[in-house]
Amino acid sequence: AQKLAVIGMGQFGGAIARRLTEKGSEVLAIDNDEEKIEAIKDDVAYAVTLDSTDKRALDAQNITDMDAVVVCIGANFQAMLLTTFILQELGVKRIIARAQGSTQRCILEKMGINEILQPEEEVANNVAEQLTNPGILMCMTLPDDFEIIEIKAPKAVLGRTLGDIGLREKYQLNLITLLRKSEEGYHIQGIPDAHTQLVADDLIVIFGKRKYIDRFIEINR
Amino acid sequence: AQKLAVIGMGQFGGAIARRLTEKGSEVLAIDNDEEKIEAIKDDVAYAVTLDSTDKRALDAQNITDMDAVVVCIGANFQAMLLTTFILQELGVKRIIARAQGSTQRCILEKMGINEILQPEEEVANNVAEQLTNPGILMCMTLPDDFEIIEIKAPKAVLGRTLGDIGLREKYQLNLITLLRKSEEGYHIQGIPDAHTQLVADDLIVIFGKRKYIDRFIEINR
Ligand SMILES: Nc1ncnc2c1ncn2[C@@H]1O[C@H](COP(=O)(O)OP(=O)(O)OP(=O)(O)O)[C@@H](O)[C@H]1O
Ligand SMILES: Nc1ncnc2c1ncn2[C@@H]1O[C@H](COP(=O)(O)OP(=O)(O)OP(=O)(O)O)[C@@H](O)[C@H]1O
Repeated sequence: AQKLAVIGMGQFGGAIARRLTEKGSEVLAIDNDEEKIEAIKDDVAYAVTLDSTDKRALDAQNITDMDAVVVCIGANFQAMLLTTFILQELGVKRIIARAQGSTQRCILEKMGINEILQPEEEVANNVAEQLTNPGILMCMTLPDDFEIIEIKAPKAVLGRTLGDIGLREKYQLNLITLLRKSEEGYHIQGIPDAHTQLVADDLIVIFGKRKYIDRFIEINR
Repeated sequence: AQKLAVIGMGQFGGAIARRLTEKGSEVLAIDNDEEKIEAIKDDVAYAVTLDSTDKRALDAQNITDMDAVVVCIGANFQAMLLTTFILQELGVKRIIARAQGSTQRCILEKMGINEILQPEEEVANNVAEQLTNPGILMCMTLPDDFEIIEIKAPKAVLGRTLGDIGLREKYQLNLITLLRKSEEGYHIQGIPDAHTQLVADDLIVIFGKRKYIDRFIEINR
């Protein structure tokens, strides 16, 4: 089981510490607010009240024994940076740090930290994408501008067969699977073939270049 | 173009307001902190300083003209709830609200809000998953326990051909694509066939039931 330390028991750090513990990791939770430590101590292996900008206090916890340390201090930018710097000085083998905004991210990168978490920005991007493109339910980006995307079957393909739509021949897209709505929710539709006819509410999962996916959506809007 | 209002210009709300504006939506940014409004006003269509718990102030902005209102107040739970309640009373057609923790989420659901954002929890789950299962790079969950997953090719399949590994015959998995490392990064590997031999650092994107994917990873660890 991995030994992980999480510094900063706010919403983000607290959730990470709890999820990791549920999944079987040995977690040391650190915060300088005693109330936060009181609230988390039953949900993790160890919880200790200390100021993570205090190098000796961190060292006394044998922080370098950790497989990784996750720094989740949010609002106090200076404390996050100083903590990260101290962890590097102590020789912690793997440091994952939270940044709020591109300036903080750049500074961390300059320090050689390449595992950076930006929960607010990451989810904000997804929310903005979903509000702008409501037909796109899920998206996995891949190299070379390829994507796997789950979308509502666009209007102009409803009532047509897969053979007639010609995803591969006309759009250079691969159909991974079809999800069809039934009374208790969506189900994977067995083995779609050329005769499978798309109906309203169908969701299709397709693989291909982003520009061909966009073209498919645009043409069949 | 959609008309959207975002209330609460913290890290999360500010990022949503900016991303939406970049994507062409008409955004009204609201915050009761004048400095926050000063900082955002050049990045959105409209920015106004007002207290969102003041029903008449919101009404004066014609908030019901909005296609959607996103409530991004974080730390002040009472203000987030009261704002959400007021938006419902005014008859805003679509409300998306932020929750911090399951208690807040439950209260919003009881109010009939079903579009709830939990950026810290959502990313915390992904981080905990990645730290626990480092071979899994990306994952898209689908109905009926199906998944699309991007993983490092497990040790025991390196040096073997796809035909020999038998993803479909032995594991009931479909290979969507293969990503191979080159000097400038990963690339989609054209058309993998039975003779394609997997090498160290290869990433495979596969589709199948979660338990068969887990079995494939376990057997070939
Ligand atoms: N020097 C420090 N040493 C230890 N803990 C710290 C230190 N500075 C801040 N913290 C803790 O980090 C936690 C998270 O930081 P803070 O609440 O400032 O950010 P936040 O952006 O509100 O976090 P979140 O979004 O995760 O709720 C708090 O519980 C705080 O007590
Ligand atoms: N009643 C209110 N009316 C308008 N704006 C408000 C109100 N209450 C809080 N806000 C604003 O909401 C924004 C975000 O809230 P806050 O900073 O408390 O939460 P946060 O958890 O730190 O946010 P984030 O994680 O997004 O940075 C702040 O800019 C704050 O000024």
